[in-house]
Amino acid sequence: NVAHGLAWSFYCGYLRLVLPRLEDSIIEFCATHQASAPLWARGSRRLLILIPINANISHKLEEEDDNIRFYDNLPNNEINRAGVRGRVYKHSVYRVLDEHGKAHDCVVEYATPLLTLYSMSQESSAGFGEPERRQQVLIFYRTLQEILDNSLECRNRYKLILLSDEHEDDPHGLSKTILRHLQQQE
Amino acid sequence: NVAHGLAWSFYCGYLRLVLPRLEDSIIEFCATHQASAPLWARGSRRLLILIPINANISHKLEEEDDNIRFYDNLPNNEINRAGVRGRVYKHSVYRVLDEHGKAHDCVVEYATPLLTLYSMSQESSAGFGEPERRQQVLIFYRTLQEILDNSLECRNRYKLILLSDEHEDDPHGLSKTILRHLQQQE
Ligand SMILES: Nc1nc(=O)c2ncn([C@@H]3O[C@@H]4COP(=O)(O)O[C@H]5[C@@H](O)[C@H](n6cnc7c(N)ncnc76)O[C@@H]5COP(=O)(O)O[C@@H]3[C@@H]4O)c2[nH]1
Repeated sequence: NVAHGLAWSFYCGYLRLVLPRLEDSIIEFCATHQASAPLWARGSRRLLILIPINANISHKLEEEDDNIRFYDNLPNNEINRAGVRGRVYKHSVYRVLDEHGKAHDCVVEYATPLLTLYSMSQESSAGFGEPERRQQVLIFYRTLQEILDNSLECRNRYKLILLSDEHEDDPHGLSKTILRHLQQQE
Repeated sequence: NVAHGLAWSFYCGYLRLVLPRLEDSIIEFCATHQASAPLWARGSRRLLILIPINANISHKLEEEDDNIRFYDNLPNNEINRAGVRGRVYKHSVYRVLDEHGKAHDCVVEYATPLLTLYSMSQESSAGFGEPERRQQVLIFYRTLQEILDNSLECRNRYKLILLSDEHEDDPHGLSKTILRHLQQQE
């Protein structure tokens, strides 16, 4: 079952490597980006992981919502992996405006394995189509939640945000969702 | 079935993105590394992908065989992916000595998804153990072979090398295997 394996892969090959270092990366970032430092919400020093139910992933968040702007990248993490010397792991910081125009900075990205689910649903030889894809996204989400709940090294360093497609017509739907989750923490 | 999804993930999220650019990266590398340029075998301008049957992956090839040395990395490729701005994709060039001490340069790495298969086989909650892992590696290899056979954009830009564990006691087993595959091409 594809989604189960992709959730494990996302944990073993990415979240388990990067989440323990995230706090230090953000601290280093705020030291070199003093304008940003006050804009980090209490409890927003986590990786926000967007999981759209329709696996419809954008490569640039600002294309989804003009209240979101790319700000800068966190410092690179270099890790030797499977023969690749100094493989680079990085995250992007986005500036999100609320309805009063106040800016909030945070680290957010889509769950990359959903791109694989999407591509597979378009390739007939891969073995599943669009109807199964939604189900696979939910399995991915639940499996990932369970793995992360049991991971001591990742505790409190992430937030999984399942995006339903009910707000797809709201041009500021994504920023509102992100802000709601930022304010929920602690 | 986990290996099936990991093979698709490896293709959709990596090989399909990097293999079409590989030739140009190697040309650029040889222009800036003139000592290396004559050491590339005819037809070795491919990514050699190592698939050990026991999923036992090393992060540094030189630790497996002292006839192999890390030489340098190819130039970075930066691609915007799923909200990460300028995500870096790179490959490492290794210098491999044959039994006459002659050097051959090539781009080689392990198939990273095997690290996930290995980790999952160690975590009881993941649902499979060491006996199934070998079978999963074979499914990964065959699925990947089939996907790549049907991929026009990746044609002739890679070589899958399945490593059996029969030569594990030969300290130069890996370099000999790599050289045998390099000489096979064209
Ligand atoms: N957002 C994000 N940033 C990253 O740097 C990153 N690195 C991995 N992942 C995701 O974690 C999981 C585990 O990664 P793994 O390396 O085992 O498999 C990877 C790996 O085998 C290969 N691959 C991808 N990027 C690279 C890379 N830069 N170098 C080598 N191999 C790579 O192709 C597989 C699928 O990649 P993605 O489909 O991008 O998603 C991966 C995957 O779901 C990332 N996700």
